[in-house]
Amino acid sequence: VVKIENVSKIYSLGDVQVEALKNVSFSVEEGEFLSVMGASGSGKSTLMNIIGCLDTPTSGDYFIEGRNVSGLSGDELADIRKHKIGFVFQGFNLLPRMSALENVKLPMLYNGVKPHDREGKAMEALEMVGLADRAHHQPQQLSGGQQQRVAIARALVNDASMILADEPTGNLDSRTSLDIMELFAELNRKLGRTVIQVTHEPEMASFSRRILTFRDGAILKDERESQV
Amino acid sequence: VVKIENVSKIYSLGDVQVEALKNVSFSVEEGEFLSVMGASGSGKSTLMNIIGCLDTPTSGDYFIEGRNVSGLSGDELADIRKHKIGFVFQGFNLLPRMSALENVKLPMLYNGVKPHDREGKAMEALEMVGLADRAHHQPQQLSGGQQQRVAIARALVNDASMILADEPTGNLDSRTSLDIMELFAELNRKLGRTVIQVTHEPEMASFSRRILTFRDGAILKDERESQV
Ligand SMILES: Nc1ncnc2c1ncn2[C@@H]1O[C@H](COP(=O)(O)OP(=O)(O)OP(=O)(O)O)[C@@H](O)[C@H]1O
Ligand SMILES: Nc1ncnc2c1ncn2[C@@H]1O[C@H](COP(=O)(O)OP(=O)(O)OP(=O)(O)O)[C@@H](O)[C@H]1O
Ligand SMILES: [Mg+2]
Ligand SMILES: [Mg+2]
Repeated sequence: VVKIENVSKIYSLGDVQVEALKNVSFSVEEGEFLSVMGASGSGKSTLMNIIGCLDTPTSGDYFIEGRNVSGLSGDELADIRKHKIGFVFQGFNLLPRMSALENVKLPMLYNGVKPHDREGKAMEALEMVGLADRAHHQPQQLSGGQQQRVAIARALVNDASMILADEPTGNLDSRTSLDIMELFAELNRKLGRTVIQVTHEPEMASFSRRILTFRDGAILKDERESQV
Repeated sequence: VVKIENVSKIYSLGDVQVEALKNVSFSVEEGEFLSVMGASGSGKSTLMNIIGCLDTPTSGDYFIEGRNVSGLSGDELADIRKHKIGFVFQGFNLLPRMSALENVKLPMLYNGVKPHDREGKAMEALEMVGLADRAHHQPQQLSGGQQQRVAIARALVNDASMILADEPTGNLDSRTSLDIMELFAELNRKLGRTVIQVTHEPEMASFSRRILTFRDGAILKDERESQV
């Protein structure tokens, strides 16, 4: 469902070139649960932004469901982001002047979900992350881990077939982190959703069945859980 | 050096009261290395903001170096924040249009450090967190973990006697997290700086000699490493 082929990403700052990704190639089947690990600055978020159609490679090709993303128009890309992908940002990216509930409802505004149904779906997503009682708080009235969970709920609310989560448990205690991992595992196992997460914690990575480890913008290893 | 006495913090949202801290009391000696743990939403950041003189309790008293903070003027509080405390925010709080180096220099502008010396001290702090080669990047040109480390460097640059760090390794891989913990341990051991950190990770808490665990706004346990 996701195919990355010889993808490189170079940032130019003045006359300095930062090679964030170097000739990366791999593919992900539908229904996989994959973790991406690697040192700070090794290119994980850059990769996630490309997979999530939020950024384009400097060179190389990216295919989503068989279609080459570089051949798609701005509208077609926006369409994929709206319907096929639920994205949890490393920095959360919540809108500050809206409540948690309104933030979670946002993706549905562009998706033709009826106003009457949005409230129910958004509350259900908040319940899944344990925040039903914080629905009317704004981000600045929430703890760091609560904001992170609102960002997770927002990524789930469109029933997207692919969940991309950039460090979804960085601000959560062990108990809450495990709850979130079990939630992802359930969405993957029962609903067949493809889950790709960036994580720094081996315990969280153990919920997935495959781990890609990055180093300095390139894949260091690709380990799959052996079939038992 | 820090004494929290019967401190409570209540947020009012409409007619709902959120008791973020409930009658909390404890004290911290100069030169201690303390970790604060607890579930997401249990009051840790609220506590840190009070200790860091960024917020005031709804009731109860807070003494810093023997002086009751509620008796101090706005100027005196700003003075304490500038000179006595280095604060690492859970959300980093970097200024977006300035480079990492300029962000790290900021606390020194208000401290009378000569312009000539600021550059050197800021670069030294960036080196301590492994980011000398990212000095001229702006926050949006840095990875999540790099932004977190710039926030840490900024907290160290004033040689403050107390370091308050709210989840300093949430976005860092294991290797880099250990580097940061060793840095804190060294500043504590060699320079006698008081370090209070909020962390979700037991491995990081093990670098400290005392762990306060919070639950629902109150102290659940206060464990000190036994003298060996
Ligand atoms: N401005 C506010 N208005 C209302 N409630 C608030 C406000 N700020 C925080 N809260 C609530 O106070 C409680 C404690 O928040 P705090 O940020 O201290 O938690 P925390 O322990 O730091 O959590 P985390 O580990 O998720 O960062 C939370 O339940 C939060 O919803
Ligand atoms: N806009 C940009 N301009 C220049 N360099 C950038 C830009 N964005 C990212 N970088 C650099 O690209 C590299 C990879 O960044 P990326 O955010 O993908 O890392 P990461 O693996 O997600 O790190 P972390 O674990 O710290 O979140 C970093 O060294 C960073 O400094
Ligand atoms: Mg990242
Ligand atoms: Mg917090």
